This record gives sequence, C-alpha cells and structure tokens, in this order.
Amino acid sequence: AISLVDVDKVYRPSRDVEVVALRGATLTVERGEIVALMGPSGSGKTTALNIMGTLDRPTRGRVYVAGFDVTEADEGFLEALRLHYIGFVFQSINLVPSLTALENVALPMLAAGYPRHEAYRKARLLLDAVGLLDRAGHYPHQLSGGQQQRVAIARALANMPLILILDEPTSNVDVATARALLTLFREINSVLGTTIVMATHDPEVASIAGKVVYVRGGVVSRSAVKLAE
Amino acid sequence: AISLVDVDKVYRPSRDVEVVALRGATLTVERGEIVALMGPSGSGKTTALNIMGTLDRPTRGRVYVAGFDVTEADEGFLEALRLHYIGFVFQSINLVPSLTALENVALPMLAAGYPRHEAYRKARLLLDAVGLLDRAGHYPHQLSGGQQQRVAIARALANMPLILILDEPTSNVDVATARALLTLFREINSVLGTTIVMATHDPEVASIAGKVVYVRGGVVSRSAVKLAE
Ligand SMILES: Nc1ncnc2c1ncn2[C@@H]1O[C@H](COP(=O)(O)OP(=O)(O)OP(=O)(O)O)[C@@H](O)[C@H]1O
Ligand SMILES: Nc1ncnc2c1ncn2[C@@H]1O[C@H](COP(=O)(O)OP(=O)(O)OP(=O)(O)O)[C@@H](O)[C@H]1O
Ligand SMILES: [Mg+2]
Ligand SMILES: [Mg+2]
Repeated sequence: AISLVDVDKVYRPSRDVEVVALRGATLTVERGEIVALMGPSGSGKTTALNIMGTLDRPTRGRVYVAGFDVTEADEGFLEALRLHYIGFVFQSINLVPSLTALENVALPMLAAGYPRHEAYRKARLLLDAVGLLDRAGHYPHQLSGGQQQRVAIARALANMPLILILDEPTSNVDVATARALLTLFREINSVLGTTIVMATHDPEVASIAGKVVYVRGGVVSRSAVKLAE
Repeated sequence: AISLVDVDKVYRPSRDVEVVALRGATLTVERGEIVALMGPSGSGKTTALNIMGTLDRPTRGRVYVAGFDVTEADEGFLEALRLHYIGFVFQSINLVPSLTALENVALPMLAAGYPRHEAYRKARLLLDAVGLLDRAGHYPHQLSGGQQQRVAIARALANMPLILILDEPTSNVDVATARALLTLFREINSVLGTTIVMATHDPEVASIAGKVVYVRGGVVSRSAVKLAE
C-alpha cells in the first residue's frame, strides 16, 4: 500500500542551518496492515507520515502509494489521491475553525461530490461512532481538546479511505475513550481492510499494530517488531 | 494558593443550547502542593483550569487566587496577576507563530520589564532545561509537536511563577521525555515552592501529585486521593 525507499528529508529553516529529519528511511506498509511508528520527540515520525501521505515531498529517495510512484507526481493528482484514498488525523488536529463539528466531518464528502443530504447523514453516523453526536452543532473552539481530536478522527473516516494516517490519535483523550477509539480502528481495519499507519508514544495504542517500527534521529529501523496476535 | 468555591460554568454555544461544563465545583490547592485533575474527555478539566488561572470567569460561585477574591476583579489587575504569578501550558500549546522558540520564551519576561539581554539569557537557560537549545532559532511550524510543547513549558516557567497550570503537559512527547519533564516539575516545586495544578490522562504524570481530584460530567469530586509519598 505505501513504501518509502531510501528517503531523506532535509529542512533549511534558515540559510545556514540544515536539519536532517529523515536519513535513508526505507519502510513498507502492506495493504490491510496496521503499522505503528514509535520514537523520541523530534525523531522524524510526523515527517515520515507526511511524506507517506503525500502531504510533503522527500529531499531524496522514492515514495510509492497504492502502487503509484508519487515522488514527482503533480499536485492535482496527489490532491485527488488524498481526497479519495487517504484519511489523515494530524498531530495538530487542524479542524476548520469556522465550521461546526458536523460540517467539518461532511466537508471531505462534499468535496468528493457526495449529495449534500447524504454527506450530512453519514457525518452524523461518524460523529455518533466517536461518541459526539450531541456536539454536532459546536464549533471547534466550543469543544474540549479530546472532543476536537475525535471530530478529526470522524473526518478522516469520511470517504472510507484505503489508507488511514494517524498522528498521535489518542494524545488528548482518557484511557477509556482511547480504548474505544482503538476498537473502532481495529474494526475498520478488519471489516473494510483499511491500511493504518500511526505515530504514537502510547504502548497500548501500538499494541493494536501488527508491526512496530522505531524511529530515532531520522533513522527508521529496518527490522520491525512483530507483535503476537 | 487557589480555590474554587461552588463554581458553575455554563456555556451557551447557541441561543437554545446550554452546556453545563462545571456544576458546583469546590476545590482547594494549597501553596506548594502538586494537584492533578483526571477524568474523561469533555468532563470539565480545561474549564476548571482556565477559571483557576483567571483566564475565564465562572457563571456562579467564587474564585480565590493567592489570597485575592478574583471573581469580579478587573481585567487589568488579572493581567498583571497572570504575568507575574501564573505560568500556563495550554492544551492547544498556543505558541506565537511569528516568533522563534527563543522569542516565545523571552516574551513574558520582556512584558514584565526584564532588560532584553537578561530575558534572552534566561530564555536560553530554560530552552536548555527542556532539551531544545539547538532549536532556539526555529519558528513553531519548524518544530515537532513534542518540541512545541516543550517550548510552551519553558515559556510557562519564564517569570518564575508562584503557580504553574499545566493542561496535558506531556501529551505530545515520548515516555522518556515525559519522565524528564516530570523531574523538572518536581524540582521546580521542591526548590522554588511553586504550586502546580495539572490536567492529565496519564497515570504516571498524576503520580507526581500529592493529590488527585476526579472530574466527571462537570462534577469535581470532593474527596481527593492522597498518593503515598
Ligand atoms: N465555548 C464552549 N461552548 C460550549 N461548550 C463548550 C465550550 N467549551 C467547552 N465546552 C464543553 O464543555 C465541556 C467541558 O470541556 P473541557 O474542555 O473543560 O473538557 P476536558 O475535561 O478538558 O476534556 P479533554 O480531556 O477532552 O481535554 C465539554 O463537554 C465541551 O464540549
Ligand atoms: N519546517 C521545519 N524546519 C526545520 N526543522 C523541522 C521542520 N519540521 C520539523 N523539523 C525538525 O525535524 C525533526 C523531526 O520532526 P518531526 O515532527 O517529524 O518529529 P516527531 O518524531 O513527529 O516528534 P514528536 O513526537 O515531538 O511529534 C525535528 O527535530 C524538528 O525540529
Ligand atoms: Mg510528531
Ligand atoms: Mg481539556
């Protein structure tokens, strides 16, 4: 489903400063797999997820998504790929502040051409699945941190994506809510066959993955830890 | 140091909707104490912290900070109280996007009248204390999620506040970094006598508190769990 082949990512925050966020990263996530990235703060997890999800381009190396070599694909193609095939939950959540929870979840479906009433019907179902149907009319600033994160999860599921990219998806919720979300992810993976790649600092979240990959100082470990089923 | 006495907080997101975020909340944090608030997502922790830190006003009830009844205090007085006595780490981090990490940490000291070179010298020490001296020149968008959170912690410590209010301070960092931060908080509390109130979903974070208070559906438990030292 997704592979990075010998990927470097080098940032230049200013003329004389270079930060190597990824160095020779090689990683394959098979279709229908759940893979977790773990590693210290600043090690390169978000950078790797952004490149895998075609939100950012590598400085060197190749990126393959759903069989396509997307390394130099044009932006229009990548936008369509993301809209129809890839769901994101950003570490910084990123809800649209001027839209309600319901509108935020419906937006990807409206953009994909769904009829309006159908998009809102499904958005209600998705909000219900994350326990927030009663907050449908709230704007992001009228929700708690954990509630915003759950709206972002519902939005990522909107177009029944092939691939789900989750960046610290449970960092703002309590243990019980996190467990309910993990059950939801596991069900989506087993019923729909959705491929899931996630960054997490929580061992319990990583425990739903079939494979855990460690990232340290921009280096992605070649050997993945296979967890017992 | 801080008390809530029979505090309600009611939001009105729209004309016909009322959300009771806090209901009769009564809570006292003694000077030099470390208190943790725990509870499900949406239960009222951030609302309670914002009122304790004078960032928001209760709908009913009284609020006392450092001996003052701040319930109806004027905004100018509260701004000075916050600047000199209270350090915040927001759940949504809230760094100033157009300032570097160093400038973000120096800002509260410049606002409090510190000489420029002194503010920057101290800001460098604080960034070093959270392990980010090498990112001093980065803007928030050039930092990882966990690095941004650590810059926010350094900023909260800038004016050596009497009271530190931390809203999920380790949600974006790995376990090892979180432990290092907890040691920093514990040292600040024991060496400077700083009062610390924090919201967390992580039992390990709560374990540095002398008292854990549970919040559920806007109701703050009266009995606190005293942890063995
Ligand atoms: N401006 C607002 N308007 C309406 N409702 C609000 C507003 N702000 C918060 N709420 C509601 O108040 C309740 C308490 O929110 P609060 O942010 O205090 O929760 P929390 O315990 O910090 O949750 P989390 O663990 O998810 O951060 C929530 O149900 C939320 O939807
Ligand atoms: N735009 C940028 N310019 C310069 N450096 C950057 C930029 N974005 C990220 N970095 C650096 O790249 C490194 C990797 O960042 P990344 O966000 O991938 O880390 P992470 O593993 O997700 O960390 P966390 O667990 O804190 O979220 C960090 O050291 C960070 O400072
Ligand atoms: Mg990250
Ligand atoms: Mg909160």
